[in-house]
Amino acid sequence: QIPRPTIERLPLYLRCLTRLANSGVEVVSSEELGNLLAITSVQIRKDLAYFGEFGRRGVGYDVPALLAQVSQILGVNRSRKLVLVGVGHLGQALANYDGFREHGFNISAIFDADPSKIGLTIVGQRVLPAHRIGEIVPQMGAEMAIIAVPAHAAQKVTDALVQGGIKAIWNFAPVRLIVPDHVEVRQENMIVGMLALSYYLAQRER
Amino acid sequence: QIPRPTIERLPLYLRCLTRLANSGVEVVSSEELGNLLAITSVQIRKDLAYFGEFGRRGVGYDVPALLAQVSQILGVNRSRKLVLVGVGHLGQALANYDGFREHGFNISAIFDADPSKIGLTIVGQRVLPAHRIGEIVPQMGAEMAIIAVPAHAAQKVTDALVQGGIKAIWNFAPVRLIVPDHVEVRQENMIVGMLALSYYLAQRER
Ligand SMILES: NC(=O)c1ccc[n+]([C@@H]2O[C@H](COP(=O)([O-])OP(=O)(O)OC[C@H]3O[C@@H](n4cnc5c(N)ncnc54)[C@H](O)[C@@H]3O)[C@@H](O)[C@H]2O)c1
Ligand SMILES: NC(=O)c1ccc[n+]([C@@H]2O[C@H](COP(=O)([O-])OP(=O)(O)OC[C@H]3O[C@@H](n4cnc5c(N)ncnc54)[C@H](O)[C@@H]3O)[C@@H](O)[C@H]2O)c1
Repeated sequence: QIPRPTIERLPLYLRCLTRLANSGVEVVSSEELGNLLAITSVQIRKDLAYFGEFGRRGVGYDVPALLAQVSQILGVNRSRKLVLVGVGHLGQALANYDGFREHGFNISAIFDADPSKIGLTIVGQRVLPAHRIGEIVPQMGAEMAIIAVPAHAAQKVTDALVQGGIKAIWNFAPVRLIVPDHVEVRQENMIVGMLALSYYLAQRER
Repeated sequence: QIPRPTIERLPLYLRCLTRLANSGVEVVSSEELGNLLAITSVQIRKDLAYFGEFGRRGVGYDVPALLAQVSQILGVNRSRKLVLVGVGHLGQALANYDGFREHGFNISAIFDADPSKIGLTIVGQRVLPAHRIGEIVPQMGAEMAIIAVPAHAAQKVTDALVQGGIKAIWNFAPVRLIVPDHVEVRQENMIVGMLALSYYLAQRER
Protein backbone atom coordinates (compact mmCIF):
# COMPACT_ATOMS: atom_id res chain seq x y z
CA GLN A 1 0.00 0.00 0.00
CA ILE A 2 1.66 3.24 -1.15
CA PRO A 3 1.19 6.25 1.19
CA ARG A 4 -1.22 8.91 -0.08
CA PRO A 5 1.35 11.77 0.31
CA THR A 6 3.67 9.85 -2.03
CA ILE A 7 0.91 9.50 -4.61
CA GLU A 8 0.11 13.23 -4.31
CA ARG A 9 3.76 14.08 -5.08
CA LEU A 10 3.88 12.01 -8.28
CA PRO A 11 2.10 14.74 -10.32
CA LEU A 12 4.74 17.21 -9.18
CA TYR A 13 7.51 14.87 -10.38
CA LEU A 14 5.63 14.44 -13.67
CA ARG A 15 5.43 18.19 -14.25
CA CYS A 16 9.04 18.78 -13.35
CA LEU A 17 10.36 15.90 -15.49
CA THR A 18 8.20 17.08 -18.40
CA ARG A 19 9.76 20.54 -18.19
CA LEU A 20 13.27 19.06 -17.99
CA ALA A 21 12.64 16.77 -20.96
CA ASN A 22 11.21 19.66 -22.99
CA SER A 23 14.39 21.66 -22.39
CA GLY A 24 16.59 18.75 -23.49
CA VAL A 25 17.95 17.68 -20.08
CA GLU A 26 19.05 14.01 -20.28
CA VAL A 27 20.03 13.22 -16.68
CA VAL A 28 18.98 14.69 -13.33
CA SER A 29 20.06 13.85 -9.77
CA SER A 30 17.65 13.54 -6.86
CA GLU A 31 19.37 16.61 -5.37
CA GLU A 32 18.65 18.66 -8.51
CA LEU A 33 15.04 17.41 -8.60
CA GLY A 34 14.76 18.28 -4.91
CA ASN A 35 15.93 21.85 -5.47
CA LEU A 36 13.44 22.35 -8.29
CA LEU A 37 10.54 20.99 -6.21
CA ALA A 38 11.49 22.14 -2.69
CA ILE A 39 11.33 18.48 -1.57
CA THR A 40 14.29 16.69 0.09
CA SER A 41 16.31 14.33 -2.14
CA VAL A 42 15.82 11.60 0.50
CA GLN A 43 12.03 11.95 0.10
CA ILE A 44 12.31 11.74 -3.70
CA ARG A 45 14.41 8.56 -3.57
CA LYS A 46 12.02 7.04 -1.04
CA ASP A 47 8.94 7.91 -3.15
CA LEU A 48 10.36 6.49 -6.36
CA ALA A 49 11.62 3.33 -4.64
CA TYR A 50 8.00 2.27 -4.12
CA PHE A 51 7.70 1.84 -7.86
CA GLY A 52 10.92 0.14 -8.80
CA GLU A 53 14.64 0.64 -9.36
CA PHE A 54 15.23 3.94 -11.13
CA GLY A 55 18.45 5.85 -11.67
CA ARG A 56 22.01 4.80 -10.88
CA ARG A 57 23.85 5.80 -7.74
CA GLY A 58 26.20 8.68 -8.42
CA VAL A 59 24.85 9.22 -11.91
CA GLY A 60 21.21 10.23 -11.38
CA TYR A 61 17.98 9.54 -13.24
CA ASP A 62 17.58 9.22 -16.99
CA VAL A 63 14.98 11.95 -17.58
CA PRO A 64 13.07 10.48 -20.60
CA ALA A 65 12.99 7.01 -19.01
CA LEU A 66 11.82 8.23 -15.61
CA LEU A 67 9.22 10.47 -17.25
CA ALA A 68 7.82 7.48 -19.15
CA GLN A 69 7.72 5.43 -15.92
CA VAL A 70 5.96 8.14 -13.89
CA SER A 71 3.50 8.75 -16.75
CA GLN A 72 2.63 5.08 -16.80
CA ILE A 73 2.24 4.90 -13.01
CA LEU A 74 -0.15 7.86 -13.17
CA GLY A 75 -2.00 6.38 -16.13
CA VAL A 76 -1.38 9.38 -18.36
CA ASN A 77 0.32 7.45 -21.12
CA ARG A 78 -3.02 7.39 -22.89
CA SER A 79 -5.85 9.87 -23.18
CA ARG A 80 -8.94 9.55 -20.99
CA LYS A 81 -12.53 10.60 -21.50
CA LEU A 82 -14.03 12.75 -18.74
CA VAL A 83 -17.65 13.37 -17.89
CA LEU A 84 -18.53 16.68 -16.21
CA VAL A 85 -21.82 16.96 -14.33
CA GLY A 86 -22.93 20.48 -13.37
CA VAL A 87 -21.88 23.59 -15.31
CA GLY A 88 -22.51 26.33 -12.78
CA HIS A 89 -19.72 28.66 -11.69
CA LEU A 90 -17.27 25.93 -10.79
CA GLY A 91 -18.19 23.56 -13.61
CA GLN A 92 -17.62 26.29 -16.18
CA ALA A 93 -14.21 27.09 -14.68
CA LEU A 94 -13.17 23.44 -14.73
CA ALA A 95 -14.45 22.93 -18.29
CA ASN A 96 -12.35 25.87 -19.48
CA TYR A 97 -9.18 24.82 -17.68
CA ASP A 98 -6.44 23.85 -20.17
CA GLY A 99 -4.45 21.92 -17.55
CA PHE A 100 -6.64 18.83 -17.91
CA ARG A 101 -6.41 18.66 -21.69
CA GLU A 102 -2.63 19.06 -21.53
CA HIS A 103 -2.40 15.78 -19.60
CA GLY A 104 -4.74 13.87 -21.89
CA PHE A 105 -7.96 14.31 -19.92
CA ASN A 106 -10.62 15.38 -22.38
CA ILE A 107 -14.09 16.47 -21.32
CA SER A 108 -16.21 14.29 -23.61
CA ALA A 109 -19.67 14.93 -22.17
CA ILE A 110 -21.26 17.66 -20.05
CA PHE A 111 -24.54 17.23 -18.17
CA ASP A 112 -26.75 19.65 -16.23
CA ALA A 113 -30.34 19.71 -14.90
CA ASP A 114 -31.02 23.40 -15.60
CA PRO A 115 -33.13 23.79 -18.79
CA SER A 116 -31.47 27.14 -19.51
CA LYS A 117 -28.08 25.40 -19.70
CA ILE A 118 -29.10 22.29 -21.65
CA GLY A 119 -28.25 22.72 -25.33
CA LEU A 120 -25.53 25.36 -24.74
CA THR A 121 -22.11 24.56 -26.24
CA ILE A 122 -19.20 24.68 -23.76
CA VAL A 123 -15.65 23.80 -24.93
CA GLY A 124 -17.16 22.18 -28.00
CA GLN A 125 -19.65 20.00 -26.09
CA ARG A 126 -23.43 20.47 -26.12
CA VAL A 127 -24.76 20.38 -22.56
CA LEU A 128 -26.94 17.29 -22.17
CA PRO A 129 -29.81 16.71 -19.69
CA ALA A 130 -28.71 14.90 -16.53
CA HIS A 131 -31.47 12.28 -16.82
CA ARG A 132 -29.64 10.88 -19.86
CA ILE A 133 -26.42 10.04 -17.92
CA GLY A 134 -27.40 6.36 -17.64
CA GLU A 135 -27.99 6.12 -21.39
CA ILE A 136 -25.04 8.15 -22.77
CA VAL A 137 -22.13 7.41 -20.40
CA PRO A 138 -22.03 3.64 -21.14
CA GLN A 139 -21.92 4.37 -24.90
CA MET A 140 -18.89 6.66 -24.43
CA GLY A 141 -16.81 4.18 -22.46
CA ALA A 142 -15.78 7.01 -20.10
CA GLU A 143 -14.27 6.03 -16.73
CA MET A 144 -13.77 9.35 -14.91
CA ALA A 145 -16.25 12.01 -13.86
CA ILE A 146 -16.17 15.39 -12.13
CA ILE A 147 -19.17 16.32 -9.98
CA ALA A 148 -19.87 20.07 -9.62
CA VAL A 149 -23.51 20.02 -8.54
CA PRO A 150 -25.08 21.18 -5.24
CA ALA A 151 -24.76 18.83 -2.28
CA HIS A 152 -28.41 17.70 -2.39
CA ALA A 153 -28.04 16.42 -5.99
CA ALA A 154 -24.63 14.75 -5.73
CA GLN A 155 -25.59 11.25 -4.54
CA LYS A 156 -28.29 10.78 -7.20
CA VAL A 157 -25.86 11.94 -9.90
CA THR A 158 -23.23 9.54 -8.51
CA ASP A 159 -25.60 6.57 -8.66
CA ALA A 160 -26.34 7.28 -12.33
CA LEU A 161 -22.63 7.65 -13.15
CA VAL A 162 -21.64 4.43 -11.37
CA GLN A 163 -24.43 2.55 -13.11
CA GLY A 164 -23.11 3.95 -16.39
CA GLY A 165 -19.66 2.44 -15.78
CA ILE A 166 -17.75 5.36 -14.18
CA LYS A 167 -14.94 4.05 -11.91
CA ALA A 168 -13.36 7.27 -10.61
CA ILE A 169 -15.15 10.39 -9.37
CA TRP A 170 -13.72 13.78 -8.39
CA ASN A 171 -16.39 15.27 -6.13
CA PHE A 172 -16.52 19.02 -5.41
CA ALA A 173 -19.90 18.92 -3.65
CA PRO A 174 -19.58 19.08 0.17
CA VAL A 175 -21.14 15.67 0.83
CA ARG A 176 -19.71 12.18 1.36
CA LEU A 177 -20.67 9.94 -1.56
CA ILE A 178 -21.67 6.31 -1.06
CA VAL A 179 -20.19 4.15 -3.84
CA PRO A 180 -19.40 0.46 -4.41
CA ASP A 181 -15.85 -0.75 -3.60
CA HIS A 182 -14.68 -0.73 -7.21
CA VAL A 183 -15.26 3.04 -7.51
CA GLU A 184 -12.61 5.53 -6.31
CA VAL A 185 -13.85 8.91 -5.02
CA ARG A 186 -11.61 11.92 -4.47
CA GLN A 187 -13.37 14.38 -2.19
CA GLU A 188 -12.30 17.98 -2.83
CA ASN A 189 -12.67 20.31 0.14
CA MET A 190 -11.74 23.72 -1.17
CA ILE A 191 -12.33 25.29 2.22
CA VAL A 192 -9.37 23.24 3.50
CA GLY A 193 -6.98 25.44 1.51
CA MET A 194 -8.45 28.60 2.95
CA LEU A 195 -8.41 27.27 6.51
CA ALA A 196 -4.85 25.97 6.22
CA LEU A 197 -3.77 29.41 5.07
CA SER A 198 -5.67 30.98 7.95
CA TYR A 199 -3.87 28.65 10.35
CA TYR A 200 -0.48 30.01 9.26
CA LEU A 201 -1.74 33.56 9.57
CA ALA A 202 -3.10 32.88 13.08
CA GLN A 203 0.24 31.29 14.05
CA ARG A 204 2.19 34.35 12.94
CA GLU A 205 -0.10 36.59 14.95
CA ARG A 206 0.68 34.77 18.21
CA GLN B 1 6.82 22.29 13.94
CA ILE B 2 3.41 20.71 13.34
CA PRO B 3 3.23 18.31 10.34
CA ARG B 4 1.37 19.66 7.33
CA PRO B 5 -1.00 16.62 7.12
CA THR B 6 -2.11 17.39 10.68
CA ILE B 7 -2.81 21.00 9.76
CA GLU B 8 -4.78 19.87 6.70
CA ARG B 9 -7.00 17.67 8.89
CA LEU B 10 -7.91 20.49 11.29
CA PRO B 11 -10.55 21.91 8.89
CA LEU B 12 -12.19 18.49 8.76
CA TYR B 13 -12.35 18.39 12.58
CA LEU B 14 -13.78 21.93 12.54
CA ARG B 15 -16.56 20.98 10.14
CA CYS B 16 -17.43 17.80 11.98
CA LEU B 17 -17.45 19.47 15.41
CA THR B 18 -19.59 22.31 14.02
CA ARG B 19 -22.18 19.82 12.77
CA LEU B 20 -22.16 17.97 16.12
CA ALA B 21 -22.53 21.22 18.07
CA ASN B 22 -25.37 22.35 15.80
CA SER B 23 -27.24 19.10 16.52
CA GLY B 24 -26.79 19.53 20.27
CA VAL B 25 -24.16 16.82 20.90
CA GLU B 26 -22.25 17.66 24.12
CA VAL B 27 -19.56 14.98 24.23
CA VAL B 28 -17.85 12.91 21.54
CA SER B 29 -15.18 10.21 21.77
CA SER B 30 -12.19 10.00 19.44
CA GLU B 31 -13.69 6.72 18.15
CA GLU B 32 -16.97 8.44 17.25
CA LEU B 33 -15.09 11.34 15.60
CA GLY B 34 -13.02 8.78 13.73
CA ASN B 35 -16.07 7.00 12.39
CA LEU B 36 -17.59 10.26 11.18
CA LEU B 37 -14.36 11.31 9.42
CA ALA B 38 -12.96 7.95 8.27
CA ILE B 39 -9.76 8.75 10.21
CA THR B 40 -8.36 6.44 12.95
CA SER B 41 -9.00 7.51 16.56
CA VAL B 42 -5.24 7.17 17.21
CA GLN B 43 -4.58 9.75 14.48
CA ILE B 44 -7.16 12.14 15.96
CA ARG B 45 -5.68 11.93 19.45
CA LYS B 46 -2.19 12.42 18.03
CA ASP B 47 -3.26 15.45 15.96
CA LEU B 48 -5.02 17.19 18.83
CA ALA B 49 -2.18 16.47 21.26
CA TYR B 50 0.01 18.90 19.27
CA PHE B 51 -2.22 21.71 20.49
CA GLY B 52 -2.78 20.86 24.12
CA GLU B 53 -4.66 18.60 26.53
CA PHE B 54 -8.19 18.08 25.31
CA GLY B 55 -10.80 15.56 26.43
CA ARG B 56 -10.70 13.15 29.36
CA ARG B 57 -9.72 9.51 29.01
CA GLY B 58 -12.79 7.31 28.94
CA VAL B 59 -15.16 10.27 28.73
CA GLY B 60 -14.32 11.91 25.40
CA TYR B 61 -14.14 15.51 24.20
CA ASP B 62 -16.41 18.35 25.25
CA VAL B 63 -17.77 19.37 21.83
CA PRO B 64 -18.33 23.13 22.37
CA ALA B 65 -14.96 23.52 24.14
CA LEU B 66 -13.02 21.57 21.49
CA LEU B 67 -14.81 23.46 18.72
CA ALA B 68 -13.76 26.77 20.27
CA GLN B 69 -10.15 25.55 20.56
CA VAL B 70 -9.94 24.31 16.96
CA SER B 71 -11.57 27.53 15.72
CA GLN B 72 -8.95 29.57 17.54
CA ILE B 73 -6.08 27.43 16.25
CA LEU B 74 -7.35 27.92 12.69
CA GLY B 75 -7.87 31.64 13.27
CA VAL B 76 -11.58 31.53 12.42
CA ASN B 77 -12.74 32.97 15.71
CA ARG B 78 -12.90 36.32 13.96
CA SER B 79 -13.83 37.40 10.46
CA ARG B 80 -11.15 38.09 7.86
CA LYS B 81 -11.07 40.34 4.81
CA LEU B 82 -10.10 38.69 1.55
CA VAL B 83 -8.79 40.23 -1.63
CA LEU B 84 -9.50 38.42 -4.92
CA VAL B 85 -7.37 39.22 -7.95
CA GLY B 86 -8.65 37.93 -11.31
CA VAL B 87 -12.33 37.31 -12.02
CA GLY B 88 -12.17 35.02 -15.00
CA HIS B 89 -13.77 31.55 -14.91
CA LEU B 90 -12.11 30.45 -11.70
CA GLY B 91 -12.27 33.82 -9.94
CA GLN B 92 -16.00 34.05 -10.54
CA ALA B 93 -16.54 30.55 -9.15
CA LEU B 94 -14.49 31.33 -6.04
CA ALA B 95 -16.25 34.68 -5.52
CA ASN B 96 -19.64 32.93 -5.60
CA TYR B 97 -18.67 30.11 -3.25
CA ASP B 98 -20.63 30.33 0.02
CA GLY B 99 -18.15 28.08 1.87
CA PHE B 100 -15.72 30.95 2.47
CA ARG B 101 -18.32 33.33 3.89
CA GLU B 102 -19.62 30.62 6.22
CA HIS B 103 -16.23 30.49 7.91
CA GLY B 104 -15.87 34.24 8.23
CA PHE B 105 -13.79 34.87 5.10
CA ASN B 106 -15.38 37.81 3.29
CA ILE B 107 -14.29 38.94 -0.15
CA SER B 108 -13.80 42.66 0.50
CA ALA B 109 -12.17 43.73 -2.76
CA ILE B 110 -11.97 42.31 -6.28
CA PHE B 111 -9.40 43.41 -8.87
CA ASP B 112 -8.94 42.63 -12.54
CA ALA B 113 -6.96 44.06 -15.48
CA ASP B 114 -9.62 43.52 -18.16
CA PRO B 115 -11.45 46.82 -18.92
CA SER B 116 -14.65 44.88 -19.73
CA LYS B 117 -14.69 43.49 -16.17
CA ILE B 118 -13.72 46.65 -14.26
CA GLY B 119 -16.82 48.32 -12.85
CA LEU B 120 -18.95 45.13 -12.85
CA THR B 121 -20.53 44.19 -9.50
CA ILE B 122 -19.77 40.65 -8.30
CA VAL B 123 -21.08 39.44 -4.89
CA GLY B 124 -21.70 43.06 -3.96
CA GLN B 125 -18.21 44.30 -4.87
CA ARG B 126 -17.38 46.59 -7.79
CA VAL B 127 -14.43 45.15 -9.72
CA LEU B 128 -11.48 47.53 -9.36
CA PRO B 129 -8.51 48.00 -11.71
CA ALA B 130 -5.46 45.95 -10.74
CA HIS B 131 -3.12 48.97 -10.85
CA ARG B 132 -4.91 50.30 -7.74
CA ILE B 133 -3.99 47.27 -5.55
CA GLY B 134 -1.10 49.17 -3.93
CA GLU B 135 -3.38 52.09 -3.02
CA ILE B 136 -6.56 50.27 -1.89
CA VAL B 137 -5.32 47.12 -0.10
CA PRO B 138 -3.42 49.00 2.65
CA GLN B 139 -6.53 51.10 3.39
CA MET B 140 -8.63 47.94 3.86
CA GLY B 141 -6.28 46.24 6.32
CA ALA B 142 -6.77 42.94 4.48
CA GLU B 143 -4.25 40.16 5.16
CA MET B 144 -5.30 37.36 2.80
CA ALA B 145 -5.53 37.24 -0.99
CA ILE B 146 -6.54 34.73 -3.66
CA ILE B 147 -4.72 34.91 -7.00
CA ALA B 148 -6.71 33.68 -10.04
CA VAL B 149 -4.80 35.36 -12.87
CA PRO B 150 -2.78 33.77 -15.70
CA ALA B 151 0.72 32.56 -14.85
CA HIS B 152 2.49 35.46 -16.62
CA ALA B 153 0.70 38.05 -14.43
CA ALA B 154 0.91 36.31 -11.05
CA GLN B 155 4.31 37.54 -9.80
CA LYS B 156 3.59 41.21 -10.57
CA VAL B 157 0.20 40.93 -8.81
CA THR B 158 1.93 39.27 -5.84
CA ASP B 159 4.48 42.06 -5.51
CA ALA B 160 1.69 44.66 -5.39
CA LEU B 161 -0.26 42.65 -2.80
CA VAL B 162 2.77 42.10 -0.56
CA GLN B 163 3.63 45.77 -0.74
CA GLY B 164 0.03 46.50 0.26
CA GLY B 165 0.39 44.46 3.45
CA ILE B 166 -0.97 41.04 2.40
CA LYS B 167 0.58 38.24 4.51
CA ALA B 168 -1.08 35.10 3.13
CA ILE B 169 -1.70 34.23 -0.53
CA TRP B 170 -3.65 31.34 -2.05
CA ASN B 171 -2.23 31.02 -5.54
CA PHE B 172 -4.11 29.16 -8.30
CA ALA B 173 -1.78 30.25 -11.12
CA PRO B 174 0.67 27.50 -12.14
CA VAL B 175 3.82 29.42 -11.20
CA ARG B 176 6.01 29.51 -8.09
CA LEU B 177 5.73 32.90 -6.42
CA ILE B 178 8.74 34.66 -4.92
CA VAL B 179 7.75 36.34 -1.65
CA PRO B 180 9.52 37.64 1.49
CA ASP B 181 9.78 35.30 4.52
CA HIS B 182 6.88 36.89 6.40
CA VAL B 183 4.41 35.96 3.63
CA GLU B 184 2.81 32.49 3.49
CA VAL B 185 1.89 31.14 0.03
CA ARG B 186 -0.36 28.14 -0.54
CA GLN B 187 0.15 26.84 -4.05
CA GLU B 188 -2.95 25.15 -5.46
CA ASN B 189 -2.28 22.53 -8.13
CA MET B 190 -5.68 21.46 -9.33
CA ILE B 191 -4.16 19.01 -11.79
CA VAL B 192 -2.88 17.04 -8.77
CA GLY B 193 -6.42 15.94 -7.94
CA MET B 194 -7.01 14.71 -11.47
CA LEU B 195 -3.69 12.88 -11.64
CA ALA B 196 -4.14 11.27 -8.21
CA LEU B 197 -7.50 9.97 -9.37
CA SER B 198 -5.95 8.71 -12.58
CA TYR B 199 -3.32 6.88 -10.53
CA TYR B 200 -6.01 4.87 -8.74
CA LEU B 201 -7.71 4.08 -12.04
CA ALA B 202 -4.41 2.94 -13.57
CA GLN B 203 -3.73 0.76 -10.51
CA ARG B 204 -7.09 -0.98 -10.79
CA GLU B 205 -6.44 -1.68 -14.47
CA ARG B 206 -3.23 -3.63 -13.67
N1 LIG C 1 -17.69 27.67 -6.67
C1 LIG C 1 -16.64 27.18 -6.02
O1 LIG C 1 -15.55 27.76 -6.04
C2 LIG C 1 -16.76 25.93 -5.24
C3 LIG C 1 -15.72 25.59 -4.46
C4 LIG C 1 -15.81 24.43 -3.78
C5 LIG C 1 -16.92 23.63 -3.87
N2 LIG C 1 -17.96 23.99 -4.59
C6 LIG C 1 -19.08 23.10 -4.67
O2 LIG C 1 -19.23 22.71 -6.04
C7 LIG C 1 -20.61 22.62 -6.35
C8 LIG C 1 -20.92 23.54 -7.51
O3 LIG C 1 -20.67 24.85 -7.09
P1 LIG C 1 -21.05 26.09 -8.02
O4 LIG C 1 -20.51 27.30 -7.35
O5 LIG C 1 -20.64 25.82 -9.43
O6 LIG C 1 -22.67 26.02 -7.93
P2 LIG C 1 -23.73 26.49 -9.01
O7 LIG C 1 -25.03 26.55 -8.32
O8 LIG C 1 -23.22 27.69 -9.72
O9 LIG C 1 -23.75 25.27 -10.06
C9 LIG C 1 -24.36 24.05 -9.83
C10 LIG C 1 -24.81 23.46 -11.17
O10 LIG C 1 -25.31 22.14 -10.95
C11 LIG C 1 -26.50 21.98 -11.69
N3 LIG C 1 -27.32 20.92 -11.12
C12 LIG C 1 -28.13 21.00 -10.02
N4 LIG C 1 -28.71 19.80 -9.83
C13 LIG C 1 -28.26 18.96 -10.79
C14 LIG C 1 -28.50 17.59 -11.11
N5 LIG C 1 -29.33 16.83 -10.40
N6 LIG C 1 -27.88 17.06 -12.17
C15 LIG C 1 -27.04 17.81 -12.92
N7 LIG C 1 -26.78 19.11 -12.68
C16 LIG C 1 -27.37 19.67 -11.61
C17 LIG C 1 -27.16 23.36 -11.67
O11 LIG C 1 -28.09 23.49 -12.71
C18 LIG C 1 -25.94 24.27 -11.81
O12 LIG C 1 -25.63 24.52 -13.16
C19 LIG C 1 -21.38 22.94 -5.07
O13 LIG C 1 -21.67 21.73 -4.41
C20 LIG C 1 -20.37 23.73 -4.25
O14 LIG C 1 -20.57 23.60 -2.88
C21 LIG C 1 -17.90 25.12 -5.31
N1 LIG D 1 -10.21 27.36 -14.36
C1 LIG D 1 -9.78 26.45 -13.52
O1 LIG D 1 -10.51 25.53 -13.13
C2 LIG D 1 -8.39 26.49 -13.03
C3 LIG D 1 -7.94 25.45 -12.31
C4 LIG D 1 -6.68 25.51 -11.84
C5 LIG D 1 -5.88 26.60 -12.06
N2 LIG D 1 -6.31 27.62 -12.78
C6 LIG D 1 -5.45 28.74 -12.96
O2 LIG D 1 -6.10 29.89 -12.40
C7 LIG D 1 -5.84 31.04 -13.20
C8 LIG D 1 -7.14 31.62 -13.68
O3 LIG D 1 -7.80 30.68 -14.49
P1 LIG D 1 -9.12 31.05 -15.29
O4 LIG D 1 -9.60 29.77 -15.89
O5 LIG D 1 -10.04 31.79 -14.40
O6 LIG D 1 -8.53 32.03 -16.38
P2 LIG D 1 -9.25 33.25 -17.12
O7 LIG D 1 -8.42 33.63 -18.26
O8 LIG D 1 -10.69 32.91 -17.34
O9 LIG D 1 -9.19 34.43 -16.00
C9 LIG D 1 -8.05 35.19 -15.73
C10 LIG D 1 -8.46 36.56 -15.24
O10 LIG D 1 -7.30 37.26 -14.80
C11 LIG D 1 -7.36 38.58 -15.29
N3 LIG D 1 -6.02 39.15 -15.35
C12 LIG D 1 -5.05 38.95 -16.29
N4 LIG D 1 -3.95 39.66 -15.97
C13 LIG D 1 -4.22 40.32 -14.82
C14 LIG D 1 -3.48 41.23 -14.00
N5 LIG D 1 -2.23 41.61 -14.29
N6 LIG D 1 -4.06 41.73 -12.89
C15 LIG D 1 -5.34 41.38 -12.58
N7 LIG D 1 -6.10 40.52 -13.32
C16 LIG D 1 -5.53 40.00 -14.42
C17 LIG D 1 -8.03 38.45 -16.65
O11 LIG D 1 -8.55 39.69 -17.08
C18 LIG D 1 -9.10 37.40 -16.36
O12 LIG D 1 -10.29 37.99 -15.89
C19 LIG D 1 -4.91 30.55 -14.33
O13 LIG D 1 -3.59 30.78 -13.96
C20 LIG D 1 -5.18 29.05 -14.40
O14 LIG D 1 -4.07 28.35 -14.89
C21 LIG D 1 -7.56 27.60 -13.28
